[in-house]
Amino acid sequence: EEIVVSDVYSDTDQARVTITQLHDHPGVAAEVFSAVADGGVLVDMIIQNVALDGKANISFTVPPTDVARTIEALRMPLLKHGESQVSCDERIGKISVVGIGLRSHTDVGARMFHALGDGGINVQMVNTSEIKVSIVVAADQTAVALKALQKSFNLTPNADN
Amino acid sequence: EEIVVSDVYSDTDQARVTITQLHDHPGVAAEVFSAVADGGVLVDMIIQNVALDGKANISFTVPPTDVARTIEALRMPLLKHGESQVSCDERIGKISVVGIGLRSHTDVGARMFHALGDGGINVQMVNTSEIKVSIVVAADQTAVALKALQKSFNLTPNADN
Ligand SMILES: C[C@@H](O)[C@H](N)C(=O)O
Ligand SMILES: C[C@@H](O)[C@H](N)C(=O)O
Repeated sequence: EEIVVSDVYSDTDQARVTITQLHDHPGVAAEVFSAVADGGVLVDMIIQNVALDGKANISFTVPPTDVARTIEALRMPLLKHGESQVSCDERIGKISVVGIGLRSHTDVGARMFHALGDGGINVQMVNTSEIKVSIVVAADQTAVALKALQKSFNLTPNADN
Repeated sequence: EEIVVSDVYSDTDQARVTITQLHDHPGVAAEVFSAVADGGVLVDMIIQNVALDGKANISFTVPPTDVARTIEALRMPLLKHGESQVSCDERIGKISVVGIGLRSHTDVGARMFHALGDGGINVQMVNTSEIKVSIVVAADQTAVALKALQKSFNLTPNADN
């Protein structure tokens, strides 16, 4: 498959909030996001993988300035989920590889992960859309990850990256 | 925030493959996706949440006809990851809620999760892009989930849904 990647860009203006050990029952995500909405927090990425043991983890990203408010907004609703823990990481970078007309993410994914692995960069999270594969890495690895991906997909870094 | 949702659509032509207990080290995702690429498998969604205990789970979706080939392609590379297990679910449905100009996924997320929770529909996976929130539910709940979301966002179901 001819991979046509048109752009690679990064965003270090996000922080991750993760809630672990949530009951994998209908309505639980609604409780979490109602609390976050009541706190007036702007959420960008939301990632939940399948819960194979009945306990789900949900992560989402917010502006770093909103982390304290988010954790406070979750305090009350999570009281009834005794086992759930909230953790956060304010030092993350999100990098997105955009490919127009991607029929499949397999080849772009394999190439991205190779470029990152060869560079010793750990992939913390992965999220895809029809035209994009986004990953989260440590904030201090974002610049080197961005350069490695631009090189892998033959895109010249533009001046303001 | 005024939520402007323009479309809700579903796709039941996907199966989920999940690999658990992967070492959260650089290069591991590259091994997984190289094997999947060598197997000629078309991957749609890829979801990895942060690994808080050093062991990561990666899920991805493939056409149901490709599941056996995917599992076979992963057999050899995963031999060196002794603790990793591969599981799959061929009976899933993916539903996407598209909102143009979404500044934040908080309100759309809260509203989606409420509509699903009130309907007794369990959210198995969540994945977002700039303009979209996608979820995975059980295949046999996809139609009722789609209707609940169309109603929640005041979109009339079109004839071919
Ligand atoms: C964990 C959470 O997503 C739950 N499965 C729900 O449906 O709300
Ligand atoms: C789990 C896997 O994504 C690993 N963290 C990697 O970087 O390849």
